[in-house]
Amino acid sequence: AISKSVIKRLPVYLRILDQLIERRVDMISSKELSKESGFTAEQIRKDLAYFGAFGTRGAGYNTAYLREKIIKIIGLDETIKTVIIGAGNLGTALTRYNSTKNPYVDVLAVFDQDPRLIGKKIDEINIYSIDEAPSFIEEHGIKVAIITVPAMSAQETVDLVTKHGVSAILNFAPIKLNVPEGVHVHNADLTIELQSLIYYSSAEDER
Amino acid sequence: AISKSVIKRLPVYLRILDQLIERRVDMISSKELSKESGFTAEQIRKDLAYFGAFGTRGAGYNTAYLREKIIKIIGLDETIKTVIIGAGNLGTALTRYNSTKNPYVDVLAVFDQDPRLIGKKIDEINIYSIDEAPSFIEEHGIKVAIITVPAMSAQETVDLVTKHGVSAILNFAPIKLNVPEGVHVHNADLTIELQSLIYYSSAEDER
Ligand SMILES: NC(=O)c1ccc[n+]([C@@H]2O[C@H](COP(=O)([O-])OP(=O)(O)OC[C@H]3O[C@@H](n4cnc5c(N)ncnc54)[C@H](O)[C@@H]3O)[C@@H](O)[C@H]2O)c1
Ligand SMILES: NC(=O)c1ccc[n+]([C@@H]2O[C@H](COP(=O)([O-])OP(=O)(O)OC[C@H]3O[C@@H](n4cnc5c(N)ncnc54)[C@H](O)[C@@H]3O)[C@@H](O)[C@H]2O)c1
Repeated sequence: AISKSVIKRLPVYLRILDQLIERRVDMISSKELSKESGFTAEQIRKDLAYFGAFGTRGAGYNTAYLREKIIKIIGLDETIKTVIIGAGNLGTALTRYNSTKNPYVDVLAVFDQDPRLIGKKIDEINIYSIDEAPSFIEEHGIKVAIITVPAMSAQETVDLVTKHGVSAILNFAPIKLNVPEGVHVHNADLTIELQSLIYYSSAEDER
Repeated sequence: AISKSVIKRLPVYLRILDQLIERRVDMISSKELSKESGFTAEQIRKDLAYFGAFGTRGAGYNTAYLREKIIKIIGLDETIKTVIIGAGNLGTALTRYNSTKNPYVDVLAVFDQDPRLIGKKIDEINIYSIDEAPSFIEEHGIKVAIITVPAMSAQETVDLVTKHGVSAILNFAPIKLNVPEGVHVHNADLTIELQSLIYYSSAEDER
């Protein structure tokens, strides 16, 4: 299998290529990609060669070709349909962002248990009752769910969505989730990000 | 220096210890810590021993003692004063969360350039004009800043805050930031999290 660090670099290449194509740039060298991304030119050439994308000596890589290749590798050749569970602060911010600024992911609906939120909208996206999540997930063949409920509701929420076909979870709740075999969970823990940053910044002075 | 993966585990231990102390649990074994965190008991013992925290055979670790030790290691013995730049969707969600649910970090103010937002509040926290950020950061000795502005304003924002004393940046804008020597930047890129999750979930079917 491919290493985790390579997989994390692919979305960065994709973002840079999207920006270049918007500016009608046809070719890009690994040196320029290095400047934009912060990875070494050698690392970039190695990553892309691994996936069978070779540049032409002196000219570099064709941006449109490379973008198509990376989209296929990540699995974004079809728009990914996703739902968000928890229409609170973070769920609202993610819904607004994904439905306006992220072309590869389509937030189809948001689910919540709070009667004050059910029936409302976040921009054009409806907030439904969590009780409707099972049938919605099955009817639309939803495979990816984003969890923005409090830690104490996260496990029951994940049990519910995986039971009805979800196989990939982006979890923001600060708790370890148990999932069935074959379900992928990525934890995006903002508190850990902030505290490890604080470690490095205070480590500088004291150590 | 300590490896990155150890540093990322410390906030998880801290969160578990906080929950245990709230439930008046005095002692915890590495086995129970393993169950709550997902790390192996052996890894936990190794991490804690590295920092000079040893459990008693058969009894485990004293939760209050261990918590104090980890707080000192991360550098949270004093509340960390921070500011958020960008009072949009994500900035609002982060402000609401940090000022209510995160005891270790204090969001003192939010800064924005949009006249419709300046002068408003997010809960109890004031939104000031970005022009006031330099003097505010210097007066309060702010070392940590969270960046939630669009990608094209991120570099100028970071230049501004680092010029006036900020040395640690949690960046949510999808762009590589250039910072002076000695400034720590952590990129919390939610799009990369989502796309690498999609890679793993689609990889399952196709490969
Ligand atoms: N906002 C942040 O910046 C931030 C930072 C770090 C971690 N988190 C984590 O992200 C999660 C969301 O945070 P938030 O700030 O948006 O919280 P929030 O309280 O604003 O929103 C949580 C939402 O989940 C809903 N909910 C609760 N139980 C539910 C259930 N069983 N089914 C469906 N909906 C349910 C609530 O009604 C509420 O609308 C939390 O776990 C939090 O710890 C958030
Ligand atoms: N919301 C999400 O879920 C999400 C997901 C992935 C990435 N991001 C990234 O996080 C950042 C914030 O996203 P958002 O959804 O909150 O955007 P947003 O447009 O809702 O908010 C951005 C805010 O920044 C302010 N701003 C712009 N330039 C500024 C400057 N020079 N100084 C001070 N304030 C300035 C704007 O007035 C606005 O209030 C963006 O870079 C975005 O790409 C957000």
